[in-house]
Amino acid sequence: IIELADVYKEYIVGTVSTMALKGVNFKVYEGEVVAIMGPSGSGKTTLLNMIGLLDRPTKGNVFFDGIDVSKLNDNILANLRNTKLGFVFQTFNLVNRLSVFENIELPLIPKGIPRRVRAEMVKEALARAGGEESWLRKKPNQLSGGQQQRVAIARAIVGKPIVVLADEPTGNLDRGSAKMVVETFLNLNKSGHTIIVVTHDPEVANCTEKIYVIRDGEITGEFAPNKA
Amino acid sequence: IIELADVYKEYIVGTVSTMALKGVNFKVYEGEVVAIMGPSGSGKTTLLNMIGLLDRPTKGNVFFDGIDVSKLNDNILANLRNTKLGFVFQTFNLVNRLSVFENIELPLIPKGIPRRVRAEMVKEALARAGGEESWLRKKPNQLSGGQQQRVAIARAIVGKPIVVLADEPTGNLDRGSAKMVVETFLNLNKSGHTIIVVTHDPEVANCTEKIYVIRDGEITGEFAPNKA
Ligand SMILES: Nc1ncnc2c1ncn2[C@@H]1O[C@H](COP(=O)(O)OP(=O)(O)OP(=O)(O)O)[C@@H](O)[C@H]1O
Ligand SMILES: Nc1ncnc2c1ncn2[C@@H]1O[C@H](COP(=O)(O)OP(=O)(O)OP(=O)(O)O)[C@@H](O)[C@H]1O
Ligand SMILES: [Mg+2]
Ligand SMILES: [Mg+2]
Repeated sequence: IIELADVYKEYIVGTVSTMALKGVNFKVYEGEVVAIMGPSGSGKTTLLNMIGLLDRPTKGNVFFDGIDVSKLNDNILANLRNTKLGFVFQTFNLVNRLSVFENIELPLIPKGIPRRVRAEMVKEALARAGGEESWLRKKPNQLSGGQQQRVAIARAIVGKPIVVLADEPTGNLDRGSAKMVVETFLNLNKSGHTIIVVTHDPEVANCTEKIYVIRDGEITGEFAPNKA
Repeated sequence: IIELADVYKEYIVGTVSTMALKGVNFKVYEGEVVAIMGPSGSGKTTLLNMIGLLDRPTKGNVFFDGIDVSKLNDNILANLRNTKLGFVFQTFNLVNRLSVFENIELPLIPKGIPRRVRAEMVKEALARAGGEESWLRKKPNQLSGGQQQRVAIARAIVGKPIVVLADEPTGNLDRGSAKMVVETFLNLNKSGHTIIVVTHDPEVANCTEKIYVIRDGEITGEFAPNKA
C-alpha cells in the first residue's frame, strides 16, 4: 500500500547538512502490523514522515496505492493524508486552545459526519486508547504526559484511517497503559487497518509481524518478532 | 534535604476537581539516588513539581534544608530553585528561538561565570548527556526527539546543582542512550549530588537506591531495587 524507493532526506541548517535517510527502500502491505526500531537520531521520525506523506524526500520516490506522490500537489496530498492516514506524533502535537474533546474530533470535521455521531466516535476512540471521559472537557495541558499521549492516539484512530502511523506511542506510559494501546492497535489491525509503529520498546515491537531496524539513515535489517 | 509533610495538591478546572496528591509524606536525604514509579496519571509529575519547588501544595508543608518554603516569597523561592536545583521536564521545555548552545547555557547566565568558562561547561554537560557538538548551533526543533531530551538533560546538569530532578528522562531514548544518561546521573551522585528520577522504566529504577511507588496520589510503598 505504501512503498519508498531509494529515498534520501537531507536537512540543511546554515552550512551543516544532515543526511537523515540514505537510499531507503521500504514496502508495507495492506493489513500489516510493522515496527521500526533504531537508535535515537537514526532517522525513524524522518522515515515515518515520508511514509505518512507529511514531508517529501530530497531524492527518490514514495508510492501510495501505486501512485507516485511526487506527482501530486500539496492540496491533493493533504486530502489523501486526511482521509487515509492517522498520525500519532512523538510530541503529541495537541492543540492547547481546544478541549480534549475538540482535539479528538478534529479529523472528523471535514468528513460531514453529524455532530451526535461524532460525539459517539470521539468517546469510543478515547476509551479504546485507555482514556477517561473526565478528560474530555479539559485542555491538553491540564492532563499528565501519558494522558496527553493517549488523547493523541485517540485523535489518530477516531476516523478509522486505513493506515495508522505511531511515533513512539508508549514513551510516557506505564506498562499497563502501554499494553492497552498496543491491544487497540492490534484490534484495529484485525479489522484490516495497516499499523506502523516506531518504538524503542522491544515489548511493543514484539507484538508486531515484522521489525525493521534503521541505523544512521539506512534500514539495516528486517526481523521476525521474538515471541520468547 | 527535601521533605514533604502531609502534602495535598488539588487542580480545579471549571467545576471538576482533581486531587493529584493526597497526603504525601516524602523525605529525600542529601546524596541519595531515588526513583519514583507509578501508573500514568498517578501524580508523579505533580510530586516532582512539589519537590522541585516549581509549584506550591494546596495543603501541607514542603521543607528545603529545614526551611518551610511556604514562608518564602516567589522571588526567594525562584532564586533557591535556580541555584540549587536542576530540572529535566517531561516535555523538555526547550526554548525554540535559542540555539542548543544557548539553551544549555541558560542556567549559567545569572551566575556571573565568564563566557569562555561557560562554553566549556556547556560542551562538557552535553557530552555527559550523550550529545554531540554538531547539535550546538541547531535550534531544538531541528533535532530528533531523543536528541532534544539529551539537550534538556545537559541543561539540567550544566550548573552542577545540588539536586537533579528528572521527569521521565529516557522516554524517547533507545536502550544504549538511556544507559548513558543513567550513568551520568550515577556519576553526578558519586560526587555528592542528590538525584530524583521519575520513570516508567524498571531498568532505570533498578539503578537507584530506593524506589517509591505512587498510585492515585498516594505513596503506596518503598522498595529496594531488584538487582537481579
Ligand atoms: N494543570 C492541571 N490541571 C488539571 N489537572 C491536572 C493538571 N496537571 C495534572 N492534572 C491531573 O492530575 C493527575 C496527576 O497528574 P500528573 O501529571 O502528576 O501524573 P503523572 O503521574 O506524571 O502521569 P504520567 O506518567 O502520565 O506523566 C492527573 O489525573 C492529571 O489529569
Ligand atoms: N528539522 C530538522 N532539521 C535538521 N536536522 C534534523 C531535523 N529533523 C531531524 N534532523 C536530524 O536528522 C536525524 C534523524 O532525525 P529523526 O528525528 O528522524 O531521528 P529519530 O530516529 O526519530 O530519533 P529519536 O528516536 O531520538 O526520536 C537526526 O540526526 C536529527 O538531528
Ligand atoms: Mg523520533
Ligand atoms: Mg508525568
